[in-house]
Amino acid sequence: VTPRVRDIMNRQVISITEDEEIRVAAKRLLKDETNHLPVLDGSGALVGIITTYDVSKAVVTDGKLRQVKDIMTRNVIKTTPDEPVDVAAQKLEQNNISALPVVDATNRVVGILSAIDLGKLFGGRR
Amino acid sequence: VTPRVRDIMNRQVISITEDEEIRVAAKRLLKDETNHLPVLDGSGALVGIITTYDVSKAVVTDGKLRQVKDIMTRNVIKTTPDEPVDVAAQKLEQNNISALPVVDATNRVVGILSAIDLGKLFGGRR
Ligand SMILES: C[S@@+](CC[C@H](N)C(=O)[O-])C[C@H]1O[C@@H](n2cnc3c(N)ncnc32)[C@H](O)[C@@H]1O
Ligand SMILES: C[S@@+](CC[C@H](N)C(=O)[O-])C[C@H]1O[C@@H](n2cnc3c(N)ncnc32)[C@H](O)[C@@H]1O
Repeated sequence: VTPRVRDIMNRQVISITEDEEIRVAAKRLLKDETNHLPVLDGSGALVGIITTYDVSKAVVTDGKLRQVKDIMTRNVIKTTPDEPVDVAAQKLEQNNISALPVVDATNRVVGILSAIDLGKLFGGRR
Repeated sequence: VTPRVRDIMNRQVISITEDEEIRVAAKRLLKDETNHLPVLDGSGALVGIITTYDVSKAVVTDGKLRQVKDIMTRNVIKTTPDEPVDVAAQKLEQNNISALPVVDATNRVVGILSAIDLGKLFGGRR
């Protein structure tokens, strides 16, 4: 049976809003030991994604960039709980990205699938 | 047949030395569209790894951190070309990291295996 995204995704989602400072995003990424934060609007809909890669832009541009909306990606590549894992894995590889927000039928973020989670498919071979 | 790291690893390795400025590391990460840079010493041996996650620390600490050695991780989790992919994938997942430098028998970096590369295992299912 093909595993689905729901079998390996991370259901705890830490997010941020687009008007927050980049510094706040950096602190949240570091505290949660992750590289990705979905960006939600006031009503909880997904409007973008920000990663440590984007935060690195703030280091190169010397403080000209101030808020999440200045560096986030708006056109988000997503997945759903039912999507077969191999399809989701190919989305990551073909776009050179390392996480997909998992959304339900109403575009609410219900989890996040990181490329790291693909390691769960290989069981306890130890 | 179990695929090996050599079957999916990236053989082009962009690296950095530990005395470079963090700004230089950030520029190199962005230009190469990657989150990881192995840190090599003057003779080409692996002495650490720096990622966009580490660079984000520079955003939170306001310029007190200046060089790669101030933020890099020295105890690097590695892999080899012969390692079975499932063993490498579990190293990523169990340590919550998204890349493993690939080293040969003399500890020379010959490639890098990113969690994103695991997507190559799932073929052209489209
Ligand atoms: C193209 S990747 C390259 C760096 C690295 N390979 C990585 O995985 O982050 C970096 C860019 O991808 C964007 N990104 C990350 N996840 C994304 C997703 N699910 N959908 C759209 N863009 C995404 C980030 O906002 C960032 O600007
Ligand atoms: C623990 S991860 C957490 C963030 C995120 N999950 C990720 O994959 O980067 C971040 C830390 O892991 C370290 N790191 C990344 N790859 C590593 C590796 N192959 N060996 C040792 N440390 C590594 C980085 O230097 C960084 O300080």
